[in-house]
Amino acid sequence: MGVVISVANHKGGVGKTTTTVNLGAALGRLGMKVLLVDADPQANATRALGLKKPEKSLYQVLAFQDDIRTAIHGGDAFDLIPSSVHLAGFEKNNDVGKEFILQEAFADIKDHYDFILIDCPPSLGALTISALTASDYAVIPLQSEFLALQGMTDFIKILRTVKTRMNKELDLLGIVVTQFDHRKVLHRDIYEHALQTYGDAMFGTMIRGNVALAESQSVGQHIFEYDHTCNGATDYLDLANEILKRLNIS
Amino acid sequence: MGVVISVANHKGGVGKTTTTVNLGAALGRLGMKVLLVDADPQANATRALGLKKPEKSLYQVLAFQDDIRTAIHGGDAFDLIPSSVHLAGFEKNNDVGKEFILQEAFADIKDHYDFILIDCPPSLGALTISALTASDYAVIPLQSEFLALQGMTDFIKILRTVKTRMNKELDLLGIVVTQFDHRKVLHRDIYEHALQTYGDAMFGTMIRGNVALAESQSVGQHIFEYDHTCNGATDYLDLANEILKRLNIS
Ligand SMILES: Nc1ncnc2c1ncn2[C@@H]1O[C@H](COP(=O)(O)OP(=O)(O)OP(=O)(O)O)[C@@H](O)[C@H]1O
Ligand SMILES: Nc1ncnc2c1ncn2[C@@H]1O[C@H](COP(=O)(O)OP(=O)(O)OP(=O)(O)O)[C@@H](O)[C@H]1O
Ligand SMILES: [Mg+2]
Ligand SMILES: [Mg+2]
Repeated sequence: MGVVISVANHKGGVGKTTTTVNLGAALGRLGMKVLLVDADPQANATRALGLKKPEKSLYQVLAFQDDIRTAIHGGDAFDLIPSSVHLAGFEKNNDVGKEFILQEAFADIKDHYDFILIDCPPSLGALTISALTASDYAVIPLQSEFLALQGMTDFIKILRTVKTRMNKELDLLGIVVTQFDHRKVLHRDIYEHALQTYGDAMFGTMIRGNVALAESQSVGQHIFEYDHTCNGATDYLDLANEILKRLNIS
Repeated sequence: MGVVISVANHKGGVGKTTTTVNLGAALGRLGMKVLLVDADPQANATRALGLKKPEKSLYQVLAFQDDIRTAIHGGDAFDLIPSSVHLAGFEKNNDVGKEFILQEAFADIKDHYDFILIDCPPSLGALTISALTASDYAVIPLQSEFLALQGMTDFIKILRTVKTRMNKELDLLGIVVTQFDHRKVLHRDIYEHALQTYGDAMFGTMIRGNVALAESQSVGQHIFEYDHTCNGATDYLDLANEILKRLNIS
């Protein structure tokens, strides 16, 4: 039975897309069967993997309840359900219980994958709530800067509300610090602060700042295709291993 | 007659808040009377200036059409209309023509300021459209990375649509590269690409990566209070001067 994880944080630019794509690829390298779902209308995960305007996307699944299997694009390290710009319209969709549509759609495919990772947009709208409602866990990327830390309290409250009202299964799998630069006092201070506040919820693995992660996106590759020896590749492989350990999956 | 500028880009983490606060402070140092408006429900500009939970915010102005003057918090370099988490509810507001409410509210105060800068959230929802509808210009912060560059075409299309349908006055004042690190080949490549694509729309001023800009936010100060000699202060002062030149304001 596949584990569904939302990679989410309403603060912008904290590394949600970079984490979804490269954690997905790392889990693939460890032998897991992985599906990525791009739930951001900006389609950054779709673009980071070099896909242009895919015919079928998450939009048709949410708007018309098309069979989710028809939206899956097969790949080496992982399969992908791409996004499309039309997805922005889903926010205004008035269907009753629209936030449960994605959860229903996953029922057909959950057994075919070990992991389903959902890249969420930088907001708390219907797409993020749909992803959390369909998830077993949330992974929160945290940039080690003041504004990102400030938003965490609000975001964790939202997780609790979704768990209480929409999805009793939902738990926080962990918080992963991204774009970390140990030379910056600010980054070390914020990290200390986050450790004190969130304790065990923090992953031991930190994702260091590594320009190769940004470069790989401009050539449509995940980090293991672009440079499997760089810090970014090592860090995301460490994170994948730590997640398997937390879930007791060998 | 005050100039209203939206600092907007739906891509997350590109420096919208950092630009609104520090460009505002720079214009204040050049003798301009400035008002900042925090239109992001995450209230990052409000938090970056050390304001906790302000009683009156933009929410009351948009939701109940309260007198906008009652939401203004006075300051040294600039005044501020703070945000509040309730602002997220405005997205679901069904008032007819809700996107014009902010434009109406500004009519009372436009003459009291030389500049009104609006910090927009990382989305294309009702708050960003309201800000653009109320604005004379848009300034787009652009992180010199692939995913940020990819989103520009979509964003510029939105500007055109708002101009055609909602606000004929709206023009693009310029695109400013933020968090620039000249040592990174990726940053130089993306900058070249943006210059070729957007030509004169690009500001000559670039905002270099400067940790002082992030540090200043954690102590609730704008960059000129925190360290008026650092790169961040120099760059935002250059940007303010370049904007005055583009607008023929001496
Ligand atoms: N560890 C890292 N080292 C260097 N660059 C990184 C790292 N993680 C992310 N980036 C870069 O930072 C930028 C923001 O990351 P990303 O787009 O993944 O964040 P996001 O949270 O998905 O943003 P959004 O809120 O817009 O969805 C991207 O250009 C990405 O390449
Ligand atoms: N020139 C810069 N040098 C160093 N750090 C910067 C610079 N500009 C912004 N930052 C930092 O990068 C992070 C993202 O910037 P900011 O929050 O202003 O972006 P934003 O576009 O407003 O994000 P959001 O999409 O969440 O609203 C912040 O932690 C900020 O301190
Ligand atoms: Mg993203
Ligand atoms: Mg912001």
